[in-house]
Amino acid sequence: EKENPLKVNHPFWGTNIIAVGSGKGGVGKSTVTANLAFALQREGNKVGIIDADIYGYSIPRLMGLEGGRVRGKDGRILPLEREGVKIISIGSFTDSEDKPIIWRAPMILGVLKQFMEEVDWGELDYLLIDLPPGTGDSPLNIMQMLPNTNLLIVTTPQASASHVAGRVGFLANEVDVHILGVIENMSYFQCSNCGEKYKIFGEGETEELAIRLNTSILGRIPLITEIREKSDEGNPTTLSGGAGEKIFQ
Amino acid sequence: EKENPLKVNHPFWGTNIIAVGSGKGGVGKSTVTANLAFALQREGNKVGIIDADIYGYSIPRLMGLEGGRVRGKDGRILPLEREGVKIISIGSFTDSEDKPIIWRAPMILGVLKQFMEEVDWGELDYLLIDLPPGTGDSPLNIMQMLPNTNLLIVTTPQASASHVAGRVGFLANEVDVHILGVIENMSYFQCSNCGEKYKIFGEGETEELAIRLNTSILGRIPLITEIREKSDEGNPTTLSGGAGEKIFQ
Ligand SMILES: Nc1ncnc2c1ncn2[C@@H]1O[C@H](COP(=O)(O)OP(=O)(O)O)[C@@H](O)[C@H]1O
Ligand SMILES: Nc1ncnc2c1ncn2[C@@H]1O[C@H](COP(=O)(O)OP(=O)(O)O)[C@@H](O)[C@H]1O
Ligand SMILES: [Zn+2]
Repeated sequence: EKENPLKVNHPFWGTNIIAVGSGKGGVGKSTVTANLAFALQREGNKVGIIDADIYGYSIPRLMGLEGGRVRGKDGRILPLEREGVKIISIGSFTDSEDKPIIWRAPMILGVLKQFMEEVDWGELDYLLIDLPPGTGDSPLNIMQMLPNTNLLIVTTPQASASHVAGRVGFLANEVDVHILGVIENMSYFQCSNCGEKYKIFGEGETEELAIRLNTSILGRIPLITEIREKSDEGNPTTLSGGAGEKIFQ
Repeated sequence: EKENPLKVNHPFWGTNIIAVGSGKGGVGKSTVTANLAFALQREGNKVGIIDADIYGYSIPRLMGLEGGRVRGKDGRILPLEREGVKIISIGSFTDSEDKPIIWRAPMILGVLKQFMEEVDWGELDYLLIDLPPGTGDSPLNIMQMLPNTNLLIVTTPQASASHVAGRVGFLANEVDVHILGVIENMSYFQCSNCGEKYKIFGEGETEELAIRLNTSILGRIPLITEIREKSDEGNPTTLSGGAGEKIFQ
Protein backbone atom coordinates (compact mmCIF):
# COMPACT_ATOMS: atom_id res chain seq x y z
CA GLU A 1 0.00 0.00 0.00
CA LYS A 2 1.47 3.36 -1.05
CA GLU A 3 2.09 5.60 1.91
CA ASN A 4 -0.43 8.42 2.09
CA PRO A 5 1.64 11.52 2.83
CA LEU A 6 -1.43 13.26 4.21
CA LYS A 7 -1.72 10.63 7.01
CA VAL A 8 0.84 11.86 9.52
CA ASN A 9 1.76 10.07 12.74
CA HIS A 10 2.50 13.22 14.74
CA PRO A 11 3.45 14.25 18.29
CA PHE A 12 1.54 17.55 18.42
CA TRP A 13 -1.26 16.74 20.90
CA GLY A 14 -2.15 19.90 22.82
CA THR A 15 -0.09 22.08 20.48
CA ASN A 16 -1.71 25.10 18.81
CA ILE A 17 -0.98 24.63 15.11
CA ILE A 18 -1.00 27.80 13.00
CA ALA A 19 -0.34 27.66 9.26
CA VAL A 20 0.67 31.08 7.92
CA GLY A 21 -0.38 31.62 4.30
CA SER A 22 -0.73 34.44 1.80
CA GLY A 23 -1.23 33.01 -1.69
CA LYS A 24 0.90 35.74 -3.22
CA GLY A 25 4.63 35.86 -2.48
CA GLY A 26 6.50 38.93 -1.26
CA VAL A 27 3.79 40.18 1.12
CA GLY A 28 5.84 39.49 4.25
CA LYS A 29 4.46 36.04 5.17
CA SER A 30 7.83 34.64 6.36
CA THR A 31 8.72 37.89 8.14
CA VAL A 32 5.42 37.74 10.05
CA THR A 33 5.97 34.01 10.83
CA ALA A 34 9.45 34.63 12.29
CA ASN A 35 8.39 37.68 14.31
CA LEU A 36 5.24 35.98 15.57
CA ALA A 37 7.33 33.02 16.74
CA PHE A 38 9.56 35.25 18.84
CA ALA A 39 6.64 37.28 20.16
CA LEU A 40 4.95 34.04 21.35
CA GLN A 41 8.21 32.76 22.82
CA ARG A 42 8.77 36.00 24.75
CA GLU A 43 5.41 35.45 26.41
CA GLY A 44 6.78 32.18 27.79
CA ASN A 45 5.53 29.71 25.15
CA LYS A 46 7.55 26.87 23.57
CA VAL A 47 7.46 27.50 19.83
CA GLY A 48 8.50 25.56 16.70
CA ILE A 49 8.48 26.57 13.01
CA ILE A 50 8.21 24.26 9.98
CA ASP A 51 9.38 26.05 6.83
CA ALA A 52 7.06 24.36 4.31
CA ASP A 53 8.08 26.70 1.49
CA ILE A 54 10.39 24.13 -0.10
CA TYR A 55 11.10 26.09 -3.30
CA GLY A 56 11.43 29.51 -1.65
CA TYR A 57 12.62 28.72 1.88
CA SER A 58 13.62 31.82 3.85
CA ILE A 59 13.11 30.96 7.54
CA PRO A 60 16.78 30.00 8.23
CA ARG A 61 18.02 33.36 6.93
CA LEU A 62 15.31 35.29 8.80
CA MET A 63 16.25 33.58 12.06
CA GLY A 64 19.98 34.06 11.64
CA LEU A 65 20.47 30.30 11.20
CA GLU A 66 21.48 30.44 7.55
CA GLY A 67 24.60 28.30 7.72
CA GLY A 68 23.25 25.86 10.27
CA ARG A 69 23.21 22.19 9.23
CA VAL A 70 20.73 19.69 10.58
CA ARG A 71 22.09 16.77 12.62
CA GLY A 72 20.51 13.51 13.68
CA LYS A 73 20.54 11.69 17.05
CA ASP A 74 19.18 8.20 17.75
CA GLY A 75 17.30 8.18 14.46
CA ARG A 76 15.59 11.53 15.17
CA ILE A 77 16.23 14.83 13.40
CA LEU A 78 17.41 17.64 15.70
CA PRO A 79 15.83 21.00 14.82
CA LEU A 80 17.98 24.15 14.74
CA GLU A 81 17.36 26.65 17.56
CA ARG A 82 17.49 30.39 18.11
CA GLU A 83 16.67 31.87 21.51
CA GLY A 84 14.63 28.76 22.26
CA VAL A 85 12.56 28.80 19.05
CA LYS A 86 13.05 25.51 17.14
CA ILE A 87 13.00 25.49 13.34
CA ILE A 88 13.26 22.95 10.55
CA SER A 89 13.68 23.91 6.91
CA ILE A 90 14.87 22.24 3.72
CA GLY A 91 17.29 25.17 3.58
CA SER A 92 19.20 23.55 6.44
CA PHE A 93 19.76 20.40 4.36
CA THR A 94 20.90 21.92 1.05
CA ASP A 95 24.44 23.06 0.38
CA SER A 96 23.83 26.45 -1.25
CA GLU A 97 21.07 29.02 -1.49
CA ASP A 98 21.76 29.56 -5.18
CA LYS A 99 21.06 25.96 -6.24
CA PRO A 100 17.41 25.61 -7.27
CA ILE A 101 15.52 22.69 -5.75
CA ILE A 102 13.56 20.77 -8.33
CA TRP A 103 11.33 18.24 -6.62
CA ARG A 104 8.01 16.80 -7.66
CA ALA A 105 4.99 17.40 -5.41
CA PRO A 106 4.86 13.89 -3.84
CA MET A 107 8.50 14.19 -2.72
CA ILE A 108 7.72 17.50 -1.06
CA LEU A 109 4.85 16.01 0.95
CA GLY A 110 7.16 13.16 1.96
CA VAL A 111 9.73 15.65 3.26
CA LEU A 112 7.09 17.59 5.19
CA LYS A 113 5.77 14.36 6.69
CA GLN A 114 9.29 13.69 7.98
CA PHE A 115 9.46 17.22 9.42
CA MET A 116 6.29 16.40 11.38
CA GLU A 117 7.06 12.80 12.40
CA GLU A 118 10.81 12.48 12.78
CA VAL A 119 11.96 15.79 14.25
CA ASP A 120 12.70 15.90 17.99
CA TRP A 121 10.41 18.85 18.81
CA GLY A 122 9.84 18.13 22.49
CA GLU A 123 6.72 19.68 23.95
CA LEU A 124 5.46 22.70 21.96
CA ASP A 125 2.74 25.22 22.82
CA TYR A 126 2.73 26.56 19.27
CA LEU A 127 3.78 25.11 15.93
CA LEU A 128 3.89 27.65 13.08
CA ILE A 129 3.92 26.33 9.51
CA ASP A 130 5.21 28.82 6.91
CA LEU A 131 3.13 27.74 3.89
CA PRO A 132 4.44 27.98 0.31
CA PRO A 133 2.94 30.75 -1.85
CA GLY A 134 0.42 29.82 -4.52
CA THR A 135 -3.15 28.61 -4.39
CA GLY A 136 -2.62 25.19 -5.88
CA ASP A 137 -2.75 21.82 -4.19
CA SER A 138 0.43 22.32 -2.20
CA PRO A 139 -0.83 24.75 0.52
CA LEU A 140 -4.14 22.85 0.50
CA ASN A 141 -2.48 19.49 1.20
CA ILE A 142 -0.18 20.89 3.89
CA MET A 143 -3.07 22.48 5.81
CA GLN A 144 -4.70 19.03 6.01
CA MET A 145 -1.70 17.07 7.29
CA LEU A 146 -2.16 17.87 10.98
CA PRO A 147 -5.46 17.86 12.89
CA ASN A 148 -6.90 21.18 14.12
CA THR A 149 -4.65 23.30 11.96
CA ASN A 150 -5.62 27.01 12.01
CA LEU A 151 -4.84 29.44 9.21
CA LEU A 152 -3.42 32.95 9.66
CA ILE A 153 -3.57 34.95 6.43
CA VAL A 154 -0.99 37.65 5.63
CA THR A 155 -1.77 40.16 2.92
CA THR A 156 -0.82 43.66 1.75
CA PRO A 157 -3.38 46.43 1.07
CA GLN A 158 -3.66 46.06 -2.71
CA ALA A 159 -6.46 44.18 -4.46
CA SER A 160 -4.01 41.95 -6.34
CA ALA A 161 -2.69 40.60 -3.02
CA SER A 162 -6.00 40.27 -1.18
CA HIS A 163 -7.64 38.49 -4.11
CA VAL A 164 -4.94 35.81 -4.11
CA ALA A 165 -4.98 35.64 -0.30
CA GLY A 166 -8.74 35.14 -0.57
CA ARG A 167 -8.20 32.00 -2.64
CA VAL A 168 -6.16 30.47 0.17
CA GLY A 169 -8.97 31.34 2.57
CA PHE A 170 -11.50 29.63 0.29
CA LEU A 171 -9.27 26.53 0.22
CA ALA A 172 -9.15 26.52 4.03
CA ASN A 173 -12.93 26.76 4.24
CA GLU A 174 -13.30 23.79 1.89
CA VAL A 175 -11.24 21.53 4.16
CA ASP A 176 -12.65 22.85 7.45
CA VAL A 177 -9.48 24.62 8.54
CA HIS A 178 -10.36 27.44 10.95
CA ILE A 179 -9.26 30.92 9.81
CA LEU A 180 -7.80 32.85 12.78
CA GLY A 181 -7.79 36.18 10.96
CA VAL A 182 -5.93 38.42 8.57
CA ILE A 183 -2.80 40.51 9.15
CA GLU A 184 -2.34 43.46 6.80
CA ASN A 185 1.35 44.17 6.18
CA MET A 186 2.98 47.24 4.53
CA SER A 187 -0.13 49.26 5.37
CA TYR A 188 1.53 52.65 4.96
CA PHE A 189 4.93 54.35 4.97
CA GLN A 190 5.66 57.35 7.20
CA CYS A 191 8.43 59.78 6.33
CA SER A 192 10.64 60.05 9.43
CA ASN A 193 11.80 63.47 8.26
CA CYS A 194 8.47 65.29 7.99
CA GLY A 195 5.89 62.83 9.32
CA GLU A 196 3.85 62.57 6.09
CA LYS A 197 2.07 59.22 5.70
CA TYR A 198 1.72 57.42 2.34
CA LYS A 199 -0.61 54.53 1.59
CA ILE A 200 1.65 53.29 -1.23
CA PHE A 201 -0.27 50.05 -1.66
CA GLY A 202 -3.76 51.47 -1.17
CA GLU A 203 -6.42 50.72 1.43
CA GLY A 204 -9.83 49.19 1.97
CA GLU A 205 -9.24 45.82 0.27
CA THR A 206 -8.27 44.00 3.46
CA GLU A 207 -11.57 44.96 5.09
CA GLU A 208 -13.40 43.42 2.13
CA LEU A 209 -11.26 40.28 2.35
CA ALA A 210 -12.06 39.85 6.05
CA ILE A 211 -15.80 40.21 5.31
CA ARG A 212 -15.64 37.70 2.40
CA LEU A 213 -13.91 35.16 4.63
CA ASN A 214 -16.13 35.94 7.64
CA THR A 215 -13.08 36.72 9.79
CA SER A 216 -11.38 39.77 11.31
CA ILE A 217 -8.25 41.88 10.82
CA LEU A 218 -5.89 41.00 13.67
CA GLY A 219 -3.33 43.72 13.06
CA ARG A 220 -1.70 46.13 10.65
CA ILE A 221 2.05 46.52 10.19
CA PRO A 222 3.47 49.61 8.48
CA LEU A 223 6.32 49.53 5.96
CA ILE A 224 9.32 50.13 8.24
CA THR A 225 12.88 50.08 6.92
CA GLU A 226 14.10 48.57 10.19
CA ILE A 227 11.88 45.49 9.76
CA ARG A 228 13.65 44.71 6.48
CA GLU A 229 17.10 45.59 7.90
CA LYS A 230 16.66 43.34 10.92
CA SER A 231 15.28 40.51 8.71
CA ASP A 232 18.29 40.75 6.41
CA GLU A 233 20.59 40.52 9.44
CA GLY A 234 18.75 37.43 10.69
CA ASN A 235 17.48 39.28 13.72
CA PRO A 236 13.66 39.54 13.55
CA THR A 237 12.43 42.80 14.96
CA THR A 238 10.80 41.32 18.01
CA LEU A 239 14.09 39.83 19.02
CA SER A 240 16.01 43.03 19.00
CA GLY A 241 13.38 45.19 20.63
CA GLY A 242 13.10 47.47 17.63
CA ALA A 243 10.22 49.58 16.35
CA GLY A 244 8.48 46.48 15.10
CA GLU A 245 8.34 44.80 18.49
CA LYS A 246 5.25 46.62 19.74
CA ILE A 247 3.51 45.84 16.44
CA PHE A 248 4.06 42.10 16.56
CA GLN A 249 2.93 41.67 20.16
CA GLU B 1 2.86 7.99 -27.81
CA LYS B 2 2.18 10.45 -24.99
CA GLU B 3 2.28 14.01 -26.19
CA ASN B 4 5.40 15.83 -25.00
CA PRO B 5 4.11 19.22 -23.78
CA LEU B 6 7.60 20.68 -24.20
CA LYS B 7 7.48 20.01 -27.98
CA VAL B 8 5.40 22.95 -29.23
CA ASN B 9 4.34 23.45 -32.86
CA HIS B 10 4.43 27.26 -32.78
CA PRO B 11 4.00 30.20 -35.13
CA PHE B 12 6.60 32.54 -33.56
CA TRP B 13 9.28 32.60 -36.30
CA GLY B 14 11.03 35.98 -36.22
CA THR B 15 9.36 36.95 -32.93
CA ASN B 16 11.51 38.11 -30.00
CA ILE B 17 10.45 35.90 -27.10
CA ILE B 18 11.06 37.31 -23.60
CA ALA B 19 10.15 35.31 -20.52
CA VAL B 20 9.85 37.58 -17.46
CA GLY B 21 10.76 35.81 -14.23
CA SER B 22 11.54 36.63 -10.63
CA GLY B 23 11.48 33.49 -8.52
CA LYS B 24 9.90 35.34 -5.62
CA GLY B 25 6.37 36.67 -5.93
CA GLY B 26 5.33 40.23 -5.14
CA VAL B 27 8.41 41.94 -6.61
CA GLY B 28 6.47 43.53 -9.48
CA LYS B 29 7.10 40.93 -12.22
CA SER B 30 3.59 41.21 -13.74
CA THR B 31 3.57 45.02 -13.40
CA VAL B 32 6.87 45.18 -15.31
CA THR B 33 5.55 42.72 -17.95
CA ALA B 34 2.39 44.78 -18.60
CA ASN B 35 4.24 48.12 -18.68
CA LEU B 36 7.01 46.72 -20.89
CA ALA B 37 4.39 45.43 -23.34
CA PHE B 38 2.86 48.89 -23.72
CA ALA B 39 6.24 50.60 -23.93
CA LEU B 40 7.25 48.25 -26.79
CA GLN B 41 3.86 48.73 -28.50
CA ARG B 42 4.15 52.54 -28.31
CA GLU B 43 7.42 52.24 -30.23
CA GLY B 44 5.45 50.64 -33.07
CA ASN B 45 5.93 46.94 -32.30
CA LYS B 46 3.24 44.22 -32.37
CA VAL B 47 3.20 42.68 -28.91
CA GLY B 48 1.55 39.65 -27.29
CA ILE B 49 1.56 38.45 -23.65
CA ILE B 50 1.09 34.88 -22.39
CA ASP B 51 0.16 34.88 -18.69
CA ALA B 52 1.87 31.62 -17.67
CA ASP B 53 1.22 32.20 -13.97
CA ILE B 54 -1.71 29.78 -13.86
CA TYR B 55 -2.19 29.80 -10.09
CA GLY B 56 -1.59 33.52 -9.59
CA TYR B 57 -2.70 35.08 -12.90
CA SER B 58 -2.83 38.87 -12.78
CA ILE B 59 -2.32 40.07 -16.37
CA PRO B 60 -6.06 40.49 -17.20
CA ARG B 61 -6.59 42.78 -14.19
CA LEU B 62 -3.39 44.75 -14.89
CA MET B 63 -4.48 45.34 -18.48
CA GLY B 64 -8.03 46.35 -17.63
CA LEU B 65 -9.37 43.17 -19.26
CA GLU B 66 -10.55 41.52 -16.09
CA GLY B 67 -14.06 40.59 -17.14
CA GLY B 68 -13.13 39.69 -20.70
CA ARG B 69 -14.02 36.16 -21.81
CA VAL B 70 -12.08 34.33 -24.48
CA ARG B 71 -13.92 33.35 -27.69
CA GLY B 72 -13.04 30.95 -30.46
CA LYS B 73 -13.30 31.32 -34.25
CA ASP B 74 -12.70 28.55 -36.84
CA GLY B 75 -11.08 26.33 -34.23
CA ARG B 76 -8.63 29.05 -33.13
CA ILE B 77 -8.62 30.89 -29.80
CA LEU B 78 -8.98 34.68 -30.11
CA PRO B 79 -6.73 36.59 -27.66
CA LEU B 80 -8.11 39.57 -25.74
CA GLU B 81 -6.76 42.98 -26.77
CA ARG B 82 -6.01 46.32 -25.20
CA GLU B 83 -4.66 49.19 -27.30
CA GLY B 84 -3.32 46.63 -29.76
CA VAL B 85 -1.50 44.45 -27.20
CA LYS B 86 -2.85 40.87 -27.35
CA ILE B 87 -3.06 38.77 -24.20
CA ILE B 88 -4.07 35.26 -23.22
CA SER B 89 -4.50 34.17 -19.61
CA ILE B 90 -6.24 31.35 -17.78
CA GLY B 91 -7.94 34.17 -15.89
CA SER B 92 -9.98 34.85 -19.04
CA PHE B 93 -11.37 31.29 -18.96
CA THR B 94 -12.35 30.94 -15.29
CA ASP B 95 -15.60 32.29 -13.88
CA SER B 96 -14.35 34.03 -10.75
CA GLU B 97 -11.11 35.40 -9.32
CA ASP B 98 -11.91 33.98 -5.92
CA LYS B 99 -12.09 30.34 -6.98
CA PRO B 100 -8.68 28.66 -6.64
CA ILE B 101 -7.38 26.70 -9.59
CA ILE B 102 -6.11 23.29 -8.61
CA TRP B 103 -4.37 21.68 -11.54
CA ARG B 104 -1.52 19.21 -11.67
CA ALA B 105 1.69 20.26 -13.45
CA PRO B 106 1.12 18.22 -16.69
CA MET B 107 -2.28 19.89 -17.22
CA ILE B 108 -0.68 23.30 -16.85
CA LEU B 109 1.91 22.54 -19.54
CA GLY B 110 -0.92 21.30 -21.78
CA VAL B 111 -2.78 24.59 -21.34
CA LEU B 112 0.36 26.62 -22.08
CA LYS B 113 1.01 24.52 -25.19
CA GLN B 114 -2.48 25.48 -26.39
CA PHE B 115 -1.75 29.16 -25.65
CA MET B 116 1.27 28.86 -27.95
CA GLU B 117 -0.22 26.66 -30.71
CA GLU B 118 -3.93 27.46 -30.95
CA VAL B 119 -4.19 31.20 -30.30
CA ASP B 120 -4.65 33.46 -33.32
CA TRP B 121 -1.71 35.80 -32.56
CA GLY B 122 -1.06 37.05 -36.10
CA GLU B 123 2.41 38.44 -36.64
CA LEU B 124 4.21 39.50 -33.47
CA ASP B 125 7.46 41.39 -32.98
CA TYR B 126 7.54 40.55 -29.28
CA LEU B 127 5.98 37.80 -27.19
CA LEU B 128 6.27 38.33 -23.44
CA ILE B 129 5.71 35.33 -21.15
CA ASP B 130 4.86 36.21 -17.55
CA LEU B 131 6.42 33.24 -15.75
CA PRO B 132 4.95 31.77 -12.54
CA PRO B 133 6.90 32.51 -9.33
CA GLY B 134 8.96 29.74 -7.76
CA THR B 135 12.18 28.02 -8.77
CA GLY B 136 10.81 24.56 -9.38
CA ASP B 137 10.27 22.74 -12.61
CA SER B 138 7.41 24.95 -13.79
CA PRO B 139 9.37 28.11 -14.82
CA LEU B 140 12.15 25.81 -16.06
CA ASN B 141 9.84 23.86 -18.38
CA ILE B 142 8.09 26.96 -19.71
CA MET B 143 11.39 28.63 -20.64
CA GLN B 144 12.20 25.59 -22.80
CA MET B 145 8.93 25.36 -24.73
CA LEU B 146 9.80 27.92 -27.42
CA PRO B 147 13.13 28.22 -29.24
CA ASN B 148 15.36 31.24 -28.58
CA THR B 149 13.50 32.30 -25.45
CA ASN B 150 15.29 35.10 -23.54
CA LEU B 151 14.91 35.72 -19.82
CA LEU B 152 14.35 39.12 -18.18
CA ILE B 153 14.74 38.95 -14.40
CA VAL B 154 12.79 41.27 -12.09
CA THR B 155 13.92 41.65 -8.51
CA THR B 156 13.72 44.04 -5.55
CA PRO B 157 16.76 45.34 -3.64
CA GLN B 158 16.71 42.91 -0.70
CA ALA B 159 18.89 39.81 -0.47
CA SER B 160 15.88 37.55 0.07
CA ALA B 161 14.53 38.56 -3.37
CA SER B 162 17.79 38.55 -5.31
CA HIS B 163 18.78 35.13 -3.94
CA VAL B 164 15.55 33.59 -5.22
CA ALA B 165 15.82 35.52 -8.50
CA GLY B 166 19.35 34.12 -8.80
CA ARG B 167 17.97 30.58 -8.73
CA VAL B 168 15.83 31.35 -11.79
CA GLY B 169 18.93 32.71 -13.50
CA PHE B 170 20.84 29.50 -12.72
CA LEU B 171 17.98 27.46 -14.19
CA ALA B 172 18.10 29.56 -17.37
CA ASN B 173 21.86 29.03 -17.67
CA GLU B 174 21.38 25.26 -17.34
CA VAL B 175 19.01 25.13 -20.34
CA ASP B 176 20.90 27.68 -22.48
CA VAL B 177 18.28 30.41 -22.19
CA HIS B 178 19.94 33.81 -22.73
CA ILE B 179 19.58 36.24 -19.80
CA LEU B 180 18.79 39.74 -21.16
CA GLY B 181 19.43 41.43 -17.82
CA VAL B 182 17.96 42.38 -14.46
CA ILE B 183 15.42 45.09 -13.60
CA GLU B 184 15.47 46.30 -9.99
CA ASN B 185 12.01 47.37 -8.84
CA MET B 186 11.02 49.30 -5.67
CA SER B 187 14.55 50.69 -5.49
CA TYR B 188 13.66 53.58 -3.18
CA PHE B 189 10.75 55.73 -2.04
CA GLN B 190 10.86 59.52 -2.20
CA CYS B 191 8.67 61.64 0.06
CA SER B 192 6.80 64.04 -2.24
CA ASN B 193 6.36 66.42 0.69
CA CYS B 194 9.98 67.01 1.67
CA GLY B 195 12.04 65.17 -0.96
CA GLU B 196 13.73 62.75 1.47
CA LYS B 197 14.69 59.42 -0.17
CA TYR B 198 14.38 56.06 1.63
CA LYS B 199 15.95 52.78 0.55
CA ILE B 200 13.28 50.74 2.36
CA PHE B 201 14.40 47.46 0.83
CA GLY B 202 18.15 48.11 0.95
CA GLU B 203 20.71 48.32 -1.81
CA GLY B 204 23.74 46.59 -3.35
CA GLU B 205 22.30 43.09 -3.71
CA THR B 206 21.15 43.57 -7.31
CA GLU B 207 24.67 44.49 -8.39
CA GLU B 208 25.92 41.22 -6.87
CA LEU B 209 23.13 39.28 -8.62
CA ALA B 210 24.09 40.78 -12.01
CA ILE B 211 27.74 39.81 -11.43
CA ARG B 212 26.83 36.26 -10.36
CA LEU B 213 24.71 35.79 -13.49
CA ASN B 214 27.25 37.57 -15.73
CA THR B 215 24.61 40.05 -16.90
CA SER B 216 23.75 43.73 -16.39
CA ILE B 217 21.14 45.87 -14.61
CA LEU B 218 18.85 47.23 -17.33
CA GLY B 219 16.95 49.69 -15.15
CA ARG B 220 15.70 50.68 -11.71
CA ILE B 221 12.13 51.59 -10.85
CA PRO B 222 11.34 53.48 -7.64
CA LEU B 223 8.37 52.69 -5.40
CA ILE B 224 5.75 55.08 -6.76
CA THR B 225 2.18 55.14 -5.45
CA GLU B 226 0.87 55.97 -8.91
CA ILE B 227 2.32 52.74 -10.39
CA ARG B 228 0.21 50.75 -7.96
CA GLU B 229 -2.84 52.98 -8.42
CA LYS B 230 -2.75 52.70 -12.18
CA SER B 231 -2.18 48.92 -11.99
CA ASP B 232 -5.21 48.51 -9.74
CA GLU B 233 -7.30 50.50 -12.23
CA GLY B 234 -6.12 48.26 -15.08
CA ASN B 235 -4.28 51.14 -16.69
CA PRO B 236 -0.53 50.39 -16.68
CA THR B 237 1.49 53.54 -16.17
CA THR B 238 2.97 53.62 -19.64
CA LEU B 239 -0.53 53.70 -21.06
CA SER B 240 -1.69 56.73 -19.18
CA GLY B 241 1.48 58.76 -19.54
CA GLY B 242 2.05 58.88 -15.81
CA ALA B 243 5.23 59.30 -13.78
CA GLY B 244 6.18 55.72 -14.55
CA GLU B 245 6.15 56.18 -18.30
CA LYS B 246 9.65 57.60 -18.56
CA ILE B 247 10.94 54.77 -16.38
CA PHE B 248 9.56 51.97 -18.47
CA GLN B 249 10.80 53.34 -21.79
N1 LIG C 1 6.44 45.67 7.25
C1 LIG C 1 7.56 45.59 6.55
N2 LIG C 1 8.36 46.66 6.40
C2 LIG C 1 9.48 46.61 5.64
N3 LIG C 1 9.90 45.54 4.98
C3 LIG C 1 9.15 44.43 5.09
C4 LIG C 1 7.96 44.38 5.86
N4 LIG C 1 7.45 43.13 5.79
C5 LIG C 1 8.28 42.42 4.99
N5 LIG C 1 9.29 43.20 4.57
C6 LIG C 1 10.37 42.85 3.64
O1 LIG C 1 9.74 42.49 2.43
C7 LIG C 1 10.40 41.36 1.86
C8 LIG C 1 9.39 40.25 1.65
O2 LIG C 1 9.07 39.66 2.87
P1 LIG C 1 8.96 38.06 3.06
O3 LIG C 1 8.64 37.83 4.48
O4 LIG C 1 10.14 37.39 2.46
O5 LIG C 1 7.67 37.80 2.17
P2 LIG C 1 6.98 36.42 1.77
O6 LIG C 1 7.34 35.43 2.83
O7 LIG C 1 5.53 36.78 1.74
O8 LIG C 1 7.51 36.08 0.41
C9 LIG C 1 11.54 41.01 2.80
O9 LIG C 1 12.71 41.60 2.32
C10 LIG C 1 11.15 41.67 4.11
O10 LIG C 1 12.27 42.06 4.86
N1 LIG D 1 7.48 50.31 -8.56
C1 LIG D 1 6.31 50.10 -7.95
N2 LIG D 1 5.79 51.06 -7.19
C2 LIG D 1 4.64 50.86 -6.50
N3 LIG D 1 3.95 49.73 -6.50
C3 LIG D 1 4.42 48.73 -7.26
C4 LIG D 1 5.61 48.85 -8.01
N4 LIG D 1 5.83 47.68 -8.66
C5 LIG D 1 4.81 46.86 -8.31
N5 LIG D 1 3.97 47.49 -7.49
C6 LIG D 1 2.78 46.94 -6.83
O1 LIG D 1 3.22 45.84 -6.05
C7 LIG D 1 2.28 44.77 -6.15
C8 LIG D 1 3.00 43.53 -6.65
O2 LIG D 1 3.28 43.64 -8.01
P1 LIG D 1 3.04 42.45 -9.04
O3 LIG D 1 3.40 42.94 -10.38
O4 LIG D 1 1.71 41.84 -8.82
O5 LIG D 1 4.16 41.45 -8.51
P2 LIG D 1 4.50 39.95 -8.98
O6 LIG D 1 4.02 39.79 -10.37
O7 LIG D 1 6.00 39.90 -8.86
O8 LIG D 1 3.83 39.05 -7.97
C9 LIG D 1 1.16 45.26 -7.05
O9 LIG D 1 0.14 45.75 -6.25
C10 LIG D 1 1.79 46.42 -7.82
O10 LIG D 1 0.84 47.39 -8.15
ZN1 LIG E 1 8.94 63.87 4.14
